[in-house]
Amino acid sequence: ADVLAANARIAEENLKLLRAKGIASFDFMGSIGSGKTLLIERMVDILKKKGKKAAAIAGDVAGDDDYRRFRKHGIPAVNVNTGKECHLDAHLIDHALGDMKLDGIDVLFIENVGNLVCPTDFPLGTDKRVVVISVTEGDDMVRKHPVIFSLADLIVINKIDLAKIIEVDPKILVRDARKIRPRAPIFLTNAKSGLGVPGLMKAMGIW
Amino acid sequence: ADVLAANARIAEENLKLLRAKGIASFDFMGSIGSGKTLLIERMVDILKKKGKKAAAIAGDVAGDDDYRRFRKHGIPAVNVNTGKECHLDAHLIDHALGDMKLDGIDVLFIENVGNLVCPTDFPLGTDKRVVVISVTEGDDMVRKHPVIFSLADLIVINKIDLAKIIEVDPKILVRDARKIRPRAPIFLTNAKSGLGVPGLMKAMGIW
Ligand SMILES: Nc1nc2c(ncn2[C@@H]2O[C@H](COP(=O)(O)OP(=O)(O)OP(=O)(O)O)[C@@H](O)[C@H]2O)c(=O)[nH]1
Ligand SMILES: Nc1nc2c(ncn2[C@@H]2O[C@H](COP(=O)(O)OP(=O)(O)OP(=O)(O)O)[C@@H](O)[C@H]2O)c(=O)[nH]1
Ligand SMILES: [Mg+2]
Ligand SMILES: [Mg+2]
Repeated sequence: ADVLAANARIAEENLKLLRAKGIASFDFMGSIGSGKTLLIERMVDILKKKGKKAAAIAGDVAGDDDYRRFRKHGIPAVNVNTGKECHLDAHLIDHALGDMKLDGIDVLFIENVGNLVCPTDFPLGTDKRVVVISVTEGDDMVRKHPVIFSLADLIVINKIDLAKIIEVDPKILVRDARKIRPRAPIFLTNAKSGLGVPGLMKAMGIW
Repeated sequence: ADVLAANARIAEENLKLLRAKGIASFDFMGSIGSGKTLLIERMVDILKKKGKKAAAIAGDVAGDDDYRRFRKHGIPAVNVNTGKECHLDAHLIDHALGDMKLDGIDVLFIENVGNLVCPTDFPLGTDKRVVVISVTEGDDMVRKHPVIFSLADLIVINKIDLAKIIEVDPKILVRDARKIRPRAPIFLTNAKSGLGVPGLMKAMGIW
């Protein structure tokens, strides 16, 4: 319980810092391989065309795959490896922010470790928390993980181009998400083609 | 550290009990939605045709979806909800075994919570640990989660029917798995059609 209280305090500080710098910030959570990185890459490209500057923090258990993908877009990025932990926490973000030049940044994307359970207890201090799942994981993903969806500000159901071939009806996922979190807008996206991304960005306030 | 030592002791007891009853037991770990349940369902059907009796323990954070799928095959099953924890542990399995009639059972499948990080520290006391991922999660899944693959007895790359459409080359996943765990056999499967399942069952010693 102390760990969670300490995390909440540090998250407050992170949010104050980001808001003071005028940075819109987002915590992208979701299942392993659901398309978090690709969605962020799409948004980064769109923001660049609009003359806005993005930055990213890539959270992963091991390796720097996602970090390198972000760097290819020419944006400032920091890699955070969590080792045995399956979630980022506010303390790690506090450190990562210390390593970044935040001046002139408009939008900060934080990609959390792929996991639909552990990140729930550890808010990072961002404006909004986005939960991303994909149809290829099956039609029971939402109802099996009620807690993370109950605290989502935005819900994304990605890889809808594969819904027919995997025989999963996205309406089932939407129905379950509405039940758990009626107030969060739900977006159907194809991160490969970019379909649905502008609508999501509008709801995030970064379009 | 005490928690892990206690878990290891109880796992020993579970294994002794299962071996005394002549039950071959398997811990199915892997990413969320990778196809663990469908693979087990396929195996249960094949075992039934061979006159062998299977049983299952379904581990999930919440809900009883997987448990109900196992029950549809007419096999004894127990549902275990882990709540905030993203892994099963030997203690929960000890309890679940207590709730099952084990006499006459040939094979026990334990489906762990979908997660490529947390289950690594908690062996359950089964004969073998099987790690299942699917191509739809991307070609970086193995190298991003070295620890769980380093302790796998068998590695399964599922949904290979979708490899072309998701543009993921299964050879990359196989290469990464060989690097981390050269001794574990690797299987490419399509749990929907059953392709690759007999080979996997042979390596599990239940064919
Ligand atoms: N067809 C299709 N493929 C997608 C889509 N989104 C992502 N992918 C593919 O799915 C795989 C995983 O995408 P990533 O962006 O790496 O997913 P992630 O959630 O960041 O993965 P982790 O960080 O490892 O948890 C990659 O092979 C992507 O090309 C989509 O909407 N449609
Ligand atoms: N095309 C295809 N679909 C598959 C395959 N294996 C599983 N699926 C589908 O993928 C989805 C998830 O399968 P499950 O068996 O529920 O996966 P799981 O790993 O048990 O999921 P959790 O228990 O929720 O972690 C379902 O919609 C399945 O029909 C496969 O080999 N090919
Ligand atoms: Mg990623
Ligand atoms: Mg399952």
